Amino acid sequence: EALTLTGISLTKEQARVTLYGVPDKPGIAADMFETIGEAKIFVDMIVQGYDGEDGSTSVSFTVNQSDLKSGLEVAVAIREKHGMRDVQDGSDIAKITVSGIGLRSHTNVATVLFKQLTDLGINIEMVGTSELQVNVIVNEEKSDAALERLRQAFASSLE
Amino acid sequence: EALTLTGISLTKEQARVTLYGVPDKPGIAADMFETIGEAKIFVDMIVQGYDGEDGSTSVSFTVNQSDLKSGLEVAVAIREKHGMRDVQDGSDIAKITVSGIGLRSHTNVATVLFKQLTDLGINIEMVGTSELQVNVIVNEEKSDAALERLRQAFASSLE
Ligand SMILES: C[C@@H](O)[C@H](N)C(=O)O
Ligand SMILES: C[C@@H](O)[C@H](N)C(=O)O
Repeated sequence: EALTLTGISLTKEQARVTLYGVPDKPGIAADMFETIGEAKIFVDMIVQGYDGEDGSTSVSFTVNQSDLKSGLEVAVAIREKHGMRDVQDGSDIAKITVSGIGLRSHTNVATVLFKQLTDLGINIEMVGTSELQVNVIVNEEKSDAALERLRQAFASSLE
Repeated sequence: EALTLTGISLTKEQARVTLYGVPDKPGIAADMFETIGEAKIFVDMIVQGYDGEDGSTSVSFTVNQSDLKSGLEVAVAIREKHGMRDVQDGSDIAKITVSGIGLRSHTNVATVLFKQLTDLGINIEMVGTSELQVNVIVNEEKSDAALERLRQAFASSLE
């Protein structure tokens, strides 16, 4: 079945917060994001991988840059409550999203996206992919150029 | 705008591979996933967060359990080629997916999902969320019960 992409988009002025040493036991993620929601902070991407440590992991989330200050305040409160190791953050980042259908059987979409970014010398900072979307976080600086290039690279698959 | 969910699904018999000490510079992700694709391994989720280390990070991907053996072989080859620190894996995991529209403005979807899993004593192992989907990886064991519970919890929002 031919690859069908429904869109490629760029969301600039993003920021991220990462918590380290997050206790890896039930209830922590629920509490973290309930607290973040109560602070009226809209979270876009949430990414949690495997840290390779027993009993703890790290969790990153992205927000609009205008919410970074409150996002950090909430993260620090969460860290204190649960005894997490550290909070780090980053700004001047952008999210690039390639949307489509059935991306699991077209796993080269991610590879093509990664290659295009690499060819522009862009470092891939964060990745979250699913059946419907490939999302990457990059520095804002070359992100407009990246969007242009990706629209050309994927032109034949875009509806 | 009211929350609209288009589906909740469960994909069992999944496995994951995580590479640690991945050089955090352009070209690595592209090379990794081109190599994995050439081995005819279909990757479902890719997750890369921020490791908090300078110059390196970790990358996880999920595959069908039947592809874990080849996924590991490829990962070990990638580790050797780029001098990465470690490869770890896990199996008997399942992916729970909540699909909808505009999830960025309904960030409580993730929170509700996390809470429902917590109430069943289920540990959340991996997370990747986007505007269209919340994906979590859990142990397979209680995943059917989780699916049932989530369909009830989200009944009023499911189309
Ligand atoms: C780290 C966090 O996701 C934890 N495993 C939980 O289930 O809440
Ligand atoms: C780790 C990997 O994503 C790397 N930053 C790259 O751009 O390829």
